Amino acid sequence: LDLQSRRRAEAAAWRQSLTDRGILCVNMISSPGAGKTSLLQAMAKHWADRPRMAVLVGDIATDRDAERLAPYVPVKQLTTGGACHLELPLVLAGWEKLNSHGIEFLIIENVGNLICPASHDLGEHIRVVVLSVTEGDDKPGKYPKAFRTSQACVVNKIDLLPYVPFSVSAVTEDAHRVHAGLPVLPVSALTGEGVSAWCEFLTDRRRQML
Amino acid sequence: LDLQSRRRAEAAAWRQSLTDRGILCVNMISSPGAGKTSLLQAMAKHWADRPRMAVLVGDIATDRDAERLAPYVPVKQLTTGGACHLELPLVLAGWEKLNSHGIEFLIIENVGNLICPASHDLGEHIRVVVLSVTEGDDKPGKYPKAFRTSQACVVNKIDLLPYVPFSVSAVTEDAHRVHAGLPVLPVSALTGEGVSAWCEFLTDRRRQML
Ligand SMILES: Nc1nc2c(ncn2[C@@H]2O[C@H](COP(=O)(O)OP(=O)(O)OP(=O)(O)O)[C@@H](O)[C@H]2O)c(=O)[nH]1
Ligand SMILES: Nc1nc2c(ncn2[C@@H]2O[C@H](COP(=O)(O)OP(=O)(O)OP(=O)(O)O)[C@@H](O)[C@H]2O)c(=O)[nH]1
Ligand SMILES: [Mg+2]
Ligand SMILES: [Mg+2]
Ligand SMILES: [Zn+2]
Ligand SMILES: [Zn+2]
Repeated sequence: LDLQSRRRAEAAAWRQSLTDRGILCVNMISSPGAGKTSLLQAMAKHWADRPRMAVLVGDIATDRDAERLAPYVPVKQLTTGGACHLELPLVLAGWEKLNSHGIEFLIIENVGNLICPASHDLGEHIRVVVLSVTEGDDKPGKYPKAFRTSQACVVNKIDLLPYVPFSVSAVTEDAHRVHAGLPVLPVSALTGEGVSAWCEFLTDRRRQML
Repeated sequence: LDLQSRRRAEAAAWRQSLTDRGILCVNMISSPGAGKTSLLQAMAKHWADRPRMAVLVGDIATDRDAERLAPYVPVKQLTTGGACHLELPLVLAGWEKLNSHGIEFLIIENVGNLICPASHDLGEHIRVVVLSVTEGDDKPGKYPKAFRTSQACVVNKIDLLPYVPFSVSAVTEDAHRVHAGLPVLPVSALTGEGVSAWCEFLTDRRRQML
């Protein structure tokens, strides 16, 4: 088997092992600064007591994101040193060091990049693309693979809607041209608006997986 | 010579030919939606009569950016079809089709990506990284190559400063940890604030090149 087929088989096996353990795996992709880490902080606060959530966060440099998350959830930093997207071997290495006892959700925060992460299966059950209202509502068509291969789109920073030329209906229409019926959930990681509905969505997806 | 050395030699030759023609070449890199295209629109309006500016804009899909710029400047869309950064051959192919008569500035808008474009010489005299205040002031250390290999940093969307947790001095400090003395220019492509100083900076750089 060539490398690509072997990787795909490994990812499928890893996904199944998580299913068997009752853990929903989410691969979160977005541009740099769309708010992935902030959203994870908001989710952790919303789920303060339970369900239990753990995070693997990827970056090309520093462990700033892991430091921001450590007060709230079990987290391990994955540092690529240059590669512009996470790949399965690095994720599995991080998973071994992570305190995953009793968790229901494993969230992988991918490297800030709206292109390359869309081409790499990390064993997730759900891929979510996070787009912030400050990036513009014409982005889905311009970065189609990220939207085509995701099962949900979170539109973040809706608190800034009064100050930016962005239409939630326009971006939803553009996303649906690329991926018909893709669920679009508006949130603000800053104010907390929409976070409860987003957590409900994931809880529901986990229930379906079990 | 291996491919990398040949590419570097080609880029150097192309840069020299632009110098001989009095054209300053700028390679603009940033995350998706940081405001490259909007800033180019603002620059074109500022330089309405002259100097003359032409643009090559790269994307993985669509020609939306070229359409937005066409009313203002000679422009050609470069579509990679998937590659997450521009490379010299595609730039040279676009250059041949571009109406470059009498221009003083060739601006290359790179693909929206804060990582991979930092590793590819497009023959530019000046590489500029555009970071928007909405992305966060901890990004320079997290995406160091983009800042280390640039000769200027434009901080865009300063009109949003009242509504986001962003400090211009903090991001300047973080950028200088990676690249001491990197010029940081705050602008708003939306309101026009700082655009004149940014254009002055480029005019000055061109004068130095001649
Ligand atoms: N106004 C506003 N700002 C937000 C919101 N969410 C995040 N931010 C800000 O956006 C910036 C980037 O947030 P991060 O959480 O670092 O984004 P990220 O996607 O994790 O960035 P990378 O990991 O580098 O790709 C920070 O300054 C946040 O405070 C929001 O809902 N509203
Ligand atoms: N508030 C505010 N919004 C801005 C500013 N500059 C750009 N925008 C908005 O930011 C969004 C993205 O702008 P673009 O010009 O498309 O960004 P870009 O870097 O060219 O995006 P890509 O080419 O896809 O990488 C759009 O909705 C713009 O209207 C600014 O100075 N202030
Ligand atoms: Mg982050
Ligand atoms: Mg653009
Ligand atoms: Zn890549
Ligand atoms: Zn790349």
